[in-house]
Amino acid sequence: NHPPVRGVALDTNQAQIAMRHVPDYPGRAAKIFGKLAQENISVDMIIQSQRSRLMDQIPSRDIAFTVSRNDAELTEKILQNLLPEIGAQDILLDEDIAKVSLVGAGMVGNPGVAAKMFSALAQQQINIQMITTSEIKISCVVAKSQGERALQIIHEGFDLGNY
Amino acid sequence: NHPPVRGVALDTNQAQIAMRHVPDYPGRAAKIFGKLAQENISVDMIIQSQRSRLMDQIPSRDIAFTVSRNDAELTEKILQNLLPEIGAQDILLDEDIAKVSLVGAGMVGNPGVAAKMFSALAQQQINIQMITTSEIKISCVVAKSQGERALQIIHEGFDLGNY
Ligand SMILES: C[C@@H](O)[C@H](N)C(=O)O
Ligand SMILES: C[C@@H](O)[C@H](N)C(=O)O
Repeated sequence: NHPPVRGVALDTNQAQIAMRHVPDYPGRAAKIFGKLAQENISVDMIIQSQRSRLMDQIPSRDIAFTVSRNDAELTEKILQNLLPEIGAQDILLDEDIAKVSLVGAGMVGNPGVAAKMFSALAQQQINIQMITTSEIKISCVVAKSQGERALQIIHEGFDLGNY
Repeated sequence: NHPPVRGVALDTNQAQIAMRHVPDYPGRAAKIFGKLAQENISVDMIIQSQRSRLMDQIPSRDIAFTVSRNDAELTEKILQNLLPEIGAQDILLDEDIAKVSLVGAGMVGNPGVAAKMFSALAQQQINIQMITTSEIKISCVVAKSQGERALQIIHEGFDLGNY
């Protein structure tokens, strides 16, 4: 069995926002999240990954993050206003999401825990959209309609209780 | 002050690997991390973000993750062998990184904690490469040579002890 894994949680109260092609220079992330903090918007997952290039040779990155559904519209508005100053390409809002998380301890040192979670989802043809990990939580964003099924099959796959 | 924030940690023993343009269909993530687990490779951060499109209309995503430096070469080899089966574009290895993390509790519900960390780095012209967050940890990947300075300025910015 998997001693480090203790439970699985489903959160269907989040919306995902991405600011695409943020010029990859110091200060942009600070400006974006500083503005959101000013408006008292709590951010859950922040995901910034690989660099990509714009047509005019400016290195850039996409910054994606989640907020509660109630804050989605305001967040999108704030980011739209910030777009010219940041120099990013556009804002994408996706409310059709659910976040399913494996909860435990010391999961990082355990090869195979993440793979097992991803396999359980794959076997049900559930596409994994976003992934973040920490020692205590592995979170996958899936389509909202697949949230409940994702919860159930991870539950079964790891023989777990709910969180 | 910031009661949810307790310390800052620097990890200079990681390397970053990305598999770019992984076709965005169920089972790819499971295959990649299943293979790494089989080889007993421990993965720390896994970051999968926004969808992008290939020239031939196949939706894809970049999957980036970190492993210990000792595992970097083997990981790259494994992924290179997996490339045709996955159908991804290429593998990028970046060993010139340091991971600096703000450690605390309940940080998610605290707008401004992440923004403050990003600002501290921005003020020193330290570019933030990758970002992941959880309730207990906000991690930024920066260039390896900037790791120590990043640790120090976050330390000062939050008036903290080390982890
Ligand atoms: C893209 C954005 O994160 C930028 N690298 C910054 O440091 O603010
Ligand atoms: C890209 C990859 O994560 C894919 N979406 C999967 O579910 O495996």
